[in-house]
Amino acid sequence: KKSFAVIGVGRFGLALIEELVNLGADVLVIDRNIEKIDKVAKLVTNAVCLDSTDVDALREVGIANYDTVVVATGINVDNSIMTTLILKDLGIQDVYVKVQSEYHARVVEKLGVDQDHLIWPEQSTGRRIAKILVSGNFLEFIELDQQYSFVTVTAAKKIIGKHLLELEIRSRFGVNIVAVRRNEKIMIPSSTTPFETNDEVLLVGSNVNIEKFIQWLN
Amino acid sequence: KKSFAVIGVGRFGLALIEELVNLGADVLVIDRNIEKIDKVAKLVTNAVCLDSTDVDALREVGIANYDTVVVATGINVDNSIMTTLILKDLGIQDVYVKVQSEYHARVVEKLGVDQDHLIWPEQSTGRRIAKILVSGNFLEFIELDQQYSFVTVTAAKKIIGKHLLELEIRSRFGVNIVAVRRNEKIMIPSSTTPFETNDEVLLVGSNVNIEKFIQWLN
Ligand SMILES: Nc1ncnc2c1ncn2[C@@H]1O[C@H](COP(=O)(O)OP(=O)(O)OP(=O)(O)O)[C@@H](O)[C@H]1O
Ligand SMILES: Nc1ncnc2c1ncn2[C@@H]1O[C@H](COP(=O)(O)OP(=O)(O)OP(=O)(O)O)[C@@H](O)[C@H]1O
Repeated sequence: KKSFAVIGVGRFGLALIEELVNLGADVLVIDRNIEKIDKVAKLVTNAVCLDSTDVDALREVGIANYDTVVVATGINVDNSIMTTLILKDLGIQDVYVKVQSEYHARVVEKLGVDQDHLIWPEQSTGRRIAKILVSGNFLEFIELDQQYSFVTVTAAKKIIGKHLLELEIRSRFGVNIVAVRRNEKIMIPSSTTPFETNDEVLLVGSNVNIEKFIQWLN
Repeated sequence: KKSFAVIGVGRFGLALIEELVNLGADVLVIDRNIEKIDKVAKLVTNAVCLDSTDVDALREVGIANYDTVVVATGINVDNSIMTTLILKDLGIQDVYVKVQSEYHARVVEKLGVDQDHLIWPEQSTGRRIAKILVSGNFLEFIELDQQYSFVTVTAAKKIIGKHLLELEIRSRFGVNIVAVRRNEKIMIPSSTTPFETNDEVLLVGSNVNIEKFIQWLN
């Protein structure tokens, strides 16, 4: 069973915490505001009211025992930076940080947090909504990791009546058509099954390649 | 070619605008801050400095001609609510609104914006990051439906050194190899990429076919 510590119960932090709990993970929550702790106390394994810039308090709560720590404190960038520094000093490998700005991100990277451990809720949602709006009928968008995603698009004229072998989508775009939902039923298209109107096509690929494919499709 | 209007060049708005442009869409950008307009002027079809709570200015810029309008102004909730009201009065069907809070969302819904047109960057990113963190072992949480599943198997002798084209897995077993995790990195195998020892292979198919494939593999 995976164990996570989340520092900061803002809108991002709260959603992260609730979903981790739904997925069966063990969660320690830290926030310096007691009302936030009260809000999540019933849901989680452990919820502690403390200031994450207080290294002794963090040590005391055993933060170094956690596989992954997410720094989800917000507007006060100094808080976030100092907390990150402390976590790295305590030897925690897997630290994710929600960042506010380029400056915030660059400092945190210098402290040893990889680029793919930076979280940009506004920017990543902006990109994601753009894909939803252009591809017309967005049914699912699941990230495999920060660079690869699952996307569902509605079959457009360009592919209706054609099949995978003639479209050569994998070699042309580097995206993989995983499954098709047709009339509410899911099927794995063979390479010679032609696409039909209203088919919902589930595909996976890097975000860049998905972009190119969606552009071509529309 | 799809046409969009985006009101507000915050972090979300800017990422949305840039991605829409990458996907080949026509974009009108509105912001009352001239520096924001200068920031995007070169990228987009049209960028106008005006206050979106000024109905005459909005009418004048022809906002009613746009398929979709996204209200991406932020912290000032009243601004966002008033802008939404104006857009609905001007008869715009497809309005998306980035919301700050439950209160903000409820008011905007009463103005005729559907629940699925509300955008919650922090909350939706929190949920998504939770899935990425927990599925660190490759997406066991994805359910396609009751009969199809995603499964991860470790590459066995039967496929190591061979690639998809020669193995013909899709036509022989009806399962689809979606992605491969190799040394912690995710990749979409081309039909001529040979599998390697320790590859984690993510596949999808009906439970029956997955069973047959796993049996054959081992
Ligand atoms: N040093 C700290 N120690 C513990 N908790 C902190 C600290 N600094 C901030 N927090 C907590 O982090 C939470 C989120 O902070 P804040 O609301 O500033 O972020 P935000 O970026 O607006 O969040 P979101 O965008 O996710 O809604 C708050 O509940 C706050 O109490
Ligand atoms: N009434 C308005 N008319 C036009 N532009 C506006 C109006 N109100 C706000 N804006 C613009 O919207 C942009 C985003 O606003 P703000 O920075 O408050 O949002 P935010 O929620 O912090 O954004 P994000 O979270 O996406 O970074 C700003 O560039 C601002 O100038």
